[in-house]
Amino acid sequence: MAVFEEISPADFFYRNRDIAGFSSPSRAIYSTLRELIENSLDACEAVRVLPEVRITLRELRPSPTGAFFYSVRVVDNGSGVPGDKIPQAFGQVLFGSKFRLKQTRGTFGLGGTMAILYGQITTEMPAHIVSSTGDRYIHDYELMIDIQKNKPNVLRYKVHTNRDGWHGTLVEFTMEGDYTRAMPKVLDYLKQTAIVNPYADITFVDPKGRLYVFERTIRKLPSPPKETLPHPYGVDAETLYRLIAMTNTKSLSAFLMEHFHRVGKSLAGKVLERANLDPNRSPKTLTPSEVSDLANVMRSFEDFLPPDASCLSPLGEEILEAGIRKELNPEFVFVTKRKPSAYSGYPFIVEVGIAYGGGIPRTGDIVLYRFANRIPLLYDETSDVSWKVIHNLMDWRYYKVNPAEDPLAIIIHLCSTKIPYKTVGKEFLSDRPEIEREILNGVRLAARNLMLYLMRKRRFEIGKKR
Amino acid sequence: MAVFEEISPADFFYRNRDIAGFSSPSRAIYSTLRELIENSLDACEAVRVLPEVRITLRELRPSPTGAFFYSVRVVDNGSGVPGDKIPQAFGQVLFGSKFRLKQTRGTFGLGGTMAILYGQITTEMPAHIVSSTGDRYIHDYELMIDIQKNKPNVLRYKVHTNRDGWHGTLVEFTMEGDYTRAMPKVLDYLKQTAIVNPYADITFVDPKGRLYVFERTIRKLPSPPKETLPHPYGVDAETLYRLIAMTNTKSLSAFLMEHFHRVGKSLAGKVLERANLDPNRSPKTLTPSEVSDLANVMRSFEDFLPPDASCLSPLGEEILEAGIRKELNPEFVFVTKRKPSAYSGYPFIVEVGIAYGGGIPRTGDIVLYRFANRIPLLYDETSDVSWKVIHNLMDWRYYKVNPAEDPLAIIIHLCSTKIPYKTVGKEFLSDRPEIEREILNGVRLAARNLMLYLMRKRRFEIGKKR
Ligand SMILES: Nc1ncnc2c1ncn2[C@@H]1O[C@H](COP(=O)(O)OP(=O)(O)OP(=O)(O)O)[C@@H](O)[C@H]1O
Ligand SMILES: Nc1ncnc2c1ncn2[C@@H]1O[C@H](COP(=O)(O)OP(=O)(O)OP(=O)(O)O)[C@@H](O)[C@H]1O
Ligand SMILES: [Mg+2]
Ligand SMILES: [Mg+2]
Repeated sequence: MAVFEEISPADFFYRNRDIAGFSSPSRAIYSTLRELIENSLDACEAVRVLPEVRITLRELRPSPTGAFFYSVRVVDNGSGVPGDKIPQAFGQVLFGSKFRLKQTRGTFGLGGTMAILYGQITTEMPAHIVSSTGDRYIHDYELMIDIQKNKPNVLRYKVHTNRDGWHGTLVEFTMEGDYTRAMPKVLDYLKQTAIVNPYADITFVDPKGRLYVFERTIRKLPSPPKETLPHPYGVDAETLYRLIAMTNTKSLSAFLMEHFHRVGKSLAGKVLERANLDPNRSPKTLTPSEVSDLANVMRSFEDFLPPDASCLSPLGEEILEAGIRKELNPEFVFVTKRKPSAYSGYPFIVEVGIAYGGGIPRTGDIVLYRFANRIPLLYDETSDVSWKVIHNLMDWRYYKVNPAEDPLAIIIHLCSTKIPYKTVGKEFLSDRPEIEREILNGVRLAARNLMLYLMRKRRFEIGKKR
Repeated sequence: MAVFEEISPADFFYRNRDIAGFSSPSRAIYSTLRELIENSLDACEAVRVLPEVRITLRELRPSPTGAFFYSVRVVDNGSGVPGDKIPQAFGQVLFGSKFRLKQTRGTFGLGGTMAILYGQITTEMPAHIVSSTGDRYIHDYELMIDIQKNKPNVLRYKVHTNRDGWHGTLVEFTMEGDYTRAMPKVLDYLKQTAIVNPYADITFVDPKGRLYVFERTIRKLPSPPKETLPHPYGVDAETLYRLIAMTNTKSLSAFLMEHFHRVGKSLAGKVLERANLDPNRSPKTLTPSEVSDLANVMRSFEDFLPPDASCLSPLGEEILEAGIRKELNPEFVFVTKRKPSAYSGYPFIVEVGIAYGGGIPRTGDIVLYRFANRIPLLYDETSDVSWKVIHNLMDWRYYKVNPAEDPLAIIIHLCSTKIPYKTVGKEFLSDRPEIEREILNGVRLAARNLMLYLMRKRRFEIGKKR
């Protein structure tokens, strides 16, 4: 007889922790550090503060499985978390502040909690969280996660007076891991994070006591992404339903103008005409099939205005080129920032850089660097949409480029209010057609510029010979 | 000011449907069909019935995004679902009957619900479910999912008298998809499903009205996997905590013997001695650090008995070889079933087949077929642990095999009470060390047998020349 049960989302990720990126002791170290660092960078940018992130990883003792127990500690000077929200922010899965339509590194509401959960199941020790938003109090928690209920369990809570007006967050817990195996990827992650976040000061003390310092190279934060309305292109019926349920607008025309990005009276009129709906009707009177028709029209309507980029925070060509030159020391660099586009209602911008020669090694293939919302992606590159573009969709011979012989690197940064990660561990991007097209066009433009450079170079060298 | 929210698991997978395998209209067709077929095969095996699964995909009309709207319908003669459980089984994410320690295709409690959710958000139409467990009633539901609450919304419920004692389930709903793009993978999936489930009758009517029939080639079900106790090797403290919370045993010794697989009095005694715990203590008196010590000892204890395979249902060498010969028509086949092993408390068995020559094409690389719990895995092979073993860990030259030139296929089947999928879409397996080791040893044994065959063959051909 079948036994039916329901499980909490924390229990789901406990049972399937491979899915969240915690598949082995070395991968757990990488995933833990990246989740905490990304939380810290988000928190600093949220309050327009130049980030200072201090990471310490201390080896405690060997673990029974041939790995080690570590103490992880990450401190930042960011927004902090309100005292009453700390238990859920860190002790409940699918709880967070980043479900809004704004570009942030975090998006699922589970990364930080997952790291703490993994630490808990491998060491049975509580997590220590200290945080203040800069007001009069510093909140000091010791907590564990009730995995079956997906609820925090506060073991101890102290409040300190905040004499210096400190703001920020300290997260500290023990976990089993394998830093020796994880080290190359961890250092790679820190290095590439520094490239695309040049305004951040990051320090890392590793288990051997070695200190790594990534000093900021610019003192200016990028312009902050603003929260935005959903873009009408690609909206589905569920989104429409939710907006209709909570709207105060009294007419369909006002409904479209109020709740969608860059929809004015005349555009709203055209959309409603095509959907055969009276612009003056109250949105709450629509039947399910009328909602479905409206969604279908909006998904095929070609004349919406492209999103403006105010909800996005691209690197910009200057920062991207400077980072490429500093790290790769190439002979030739070309960078391009594509115009804003949208998929399924989410605005996005693709930035592409191409680098040739100089310090770039000949590896027999193009070296691919991938970034999403300023996060370096270091795993599963062959499953990523960028890989597909470069290896399956680009015709390099047309550009007189031979990927097997030329020393070539391609850098791709995607920023969006929702990055279409294929995995919970944020390892690679799914091949959404609109995004694939933008990456392809960006790489083609970059390839064309490389081709012109190489032609001039070869002509020059031929000229020299004569 | 940060706005904190919590979202339901249905909402999580709605917002991140790429993660569940619904990343494009063509992928959605594949994911929907596979999730429903796997549910049907599980349901038939659960009541020891030779499976009959009828799949119909009808094209309704074009969709606004250049894809199409389809009606999907899957009928089986399996266990059926109890009437009062149908709404949650199909309308709630993380609800199901496969959270037990028994080999089943389903494991997450969300595949079927996700398919219905995707149909709902693309067509705004309800799903139609008809099911009976073979008793006096047939339950007939029309339902939708309240995504924000993760709860089913029953629109209509009828009960019919079950005159013929029918048992089984019919699932029917509309969705947007792209069958033309999905077709090669869908047909591949059906073909490979038929290979590793030769006792199943599967028919598929595609949108063009073409009928595909996969007749059963054997009339005998594999011996049914039994539900099992967790294997003690690799158990973590959270598992111990839950068992302690619900145990009725009065001593630690009885606790270990009662709740773990193949633990007898003397083994329990050795484990407790090493953990410095009195075997007569009540389990509920353990402190957190004692639970942690016990987990650590159990995770490093080398002398647990290997799991018996009663909770597993491998293909068996006969079925695996027959399937390989029928499909690939090779000159040489070798198959091996490894002994049961365990990772993190979950028993597993690896089965490896190698096929050479004959009908196997020379593709410049080894053709890899992957299966997990009798499910074909058709995506992301380069991220899979089997790919890593074959391409990074195997030294083929040692076996006088040249993967780039020899016509070679490798077939790997992993069965376990928990398959370590790296993704919710069940695309590829994570590289758990114990599983990687078993696959590597199986492939080595297969390669050694191929080497002996090729040596005899070449000696024979050299002999013929003289
Ligand atoms: N260092 C920090 N400073 C300020 N707030 C934080 C910090 N770390 C976590 N938070 C808060 O806790 C919430 C939950 O964090 P968590 O990492 O679990 O999810 P997320 O960052 O929202 O999404 P993701 O799973 O994609 O990382 C965040 O949304 C944020 O509000
Ligand atoms: N055709 C069917 N016959 C009988 N029971 C079914 C059928 N389809 C679904 N169910 C029941 O509904 C539950 C939920 O199905 P769902 O596919 O959402 O999750 P699952 O199969 O348990 O796990 P997974 O997400 O890995 O597929 C199943 O556990 C099963 O009990
Ligand atoms: Mg986070
Ligand atoms: Mg299922």
